[in-house]
Amino acid sequence: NVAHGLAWSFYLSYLHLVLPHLENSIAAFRATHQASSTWGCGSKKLLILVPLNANISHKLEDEDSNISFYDNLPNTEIDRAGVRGRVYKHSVYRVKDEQGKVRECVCEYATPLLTLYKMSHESRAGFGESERRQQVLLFFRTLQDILEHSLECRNRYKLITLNDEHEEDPHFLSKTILRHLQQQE
Amino acid sequence: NVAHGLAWSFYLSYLHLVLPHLENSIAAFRATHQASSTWGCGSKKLLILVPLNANISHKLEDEDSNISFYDNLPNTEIDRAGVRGRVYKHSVYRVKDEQGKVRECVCEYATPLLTLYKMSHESRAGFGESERRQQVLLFFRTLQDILEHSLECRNRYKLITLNDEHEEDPHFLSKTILRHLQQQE
Ligand SMILES: Nc1nc(=O)c2ncn([C@@H]3O[C@@H]4COP(=O)(O)O[C@H]5[C@@H](O)[C@H](n6cnc7c(N)ncnc76)O[C@@H]5COP(=O)(O)O[C@@H]3[C@@H]4O)c2[nH]1
Repeated sequence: NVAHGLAWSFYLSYLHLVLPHLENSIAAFRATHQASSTWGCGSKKLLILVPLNANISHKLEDEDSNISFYDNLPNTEIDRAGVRGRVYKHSVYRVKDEQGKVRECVCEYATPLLTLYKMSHESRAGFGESERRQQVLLFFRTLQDILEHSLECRNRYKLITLNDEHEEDPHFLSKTILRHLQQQE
Repeated sequence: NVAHGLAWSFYLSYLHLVLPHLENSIAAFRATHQASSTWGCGSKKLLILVPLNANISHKLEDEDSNISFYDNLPNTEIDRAGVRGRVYKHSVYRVKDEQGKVRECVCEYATPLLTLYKMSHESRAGFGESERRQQVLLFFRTLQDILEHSLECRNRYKLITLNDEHEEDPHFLSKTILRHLQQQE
């Protein structure tokens, strides 16, 4: 099952590596961005977006004009499988609510969904658009289960599913993110 | 099948993105390393190492003292799934033959094998050490098949399997790489 392997890969070769460094990266970022940052006591978690239709944007502001890219966290460099100093980084976004109040957060899509999306359009890959949603749900449930049992990742992430029924709302993404940020307080 | 999905992921979300840029990266590298580079008319391909036991080193020189890290190719930065300017890079290694002659090449392990290795040690992941070799072979065959049908990747890579029967030879890796480099001439 493709989604099962992609969820384990996402955990073992990415989240397991990067989440333990996240709090320090955010602290270093806030120290160098004091003049412009409105982070306050904001979230120290990585918000991982899981759109159920696997339709992923490369820039969050393309999805919702209430979201803007702020800056990247400092890079983490790790020697991996022969690549010297492979770079792992996360992007910080500013998300505005309907009153114009801005909150900052570290946010990205679950990258393996790009693979699921593209595989569903490659005839040689062996599954089509109708199975894709099932695979996305399997990816989400498997990842959720792995992360709940992971001591290194506990409290360092939030999985946010995005249901495509709301796609006509141009501010669906920002509202969803803000709702999850507020839940943490 | 885990290996099938990891091979597609490796192609769709990595090789398909980076191999078309490789020749330009190598040209830029040779321009800035003229004083020290012995590349000559060396390989313009990415050498992808596939150890059949999935046992991967993070630094090739740890495997064989006839190999040393030279430098990294210039970075490629691509906006991916909400991560702004995600960095893709490859490492250049110097490989010495038994007469001391040195050749340079761009070389790395097939990173998804790290996931296969780790999954085989996680009871929740659902496969053990005995199935791992089968999964590595499936990964190799699937990847080979995908790459042979890929116009963007044609002639830009070489898949090198490493059989663990030769592990007692301290220069097995350098000899294998050199043999593949010589085959290209
Ligand atoms: N958001 C995000 N930022 C990252 O830096 C990152 N690095 C990995 N991942 C995701 O974690 C999982 C495990 O990664 P792995 O390295 O084993 O496989 C990777 C790896 O074998 C190869 N690859 C991708 N980027 C690189 C890279 N920069 N250098 C070498 N190999 C790479 O192609 C596979 C698929 O990559 P993605 O489909 O982008 O998502 C990966 C994957 O789902 C990332 N996700």
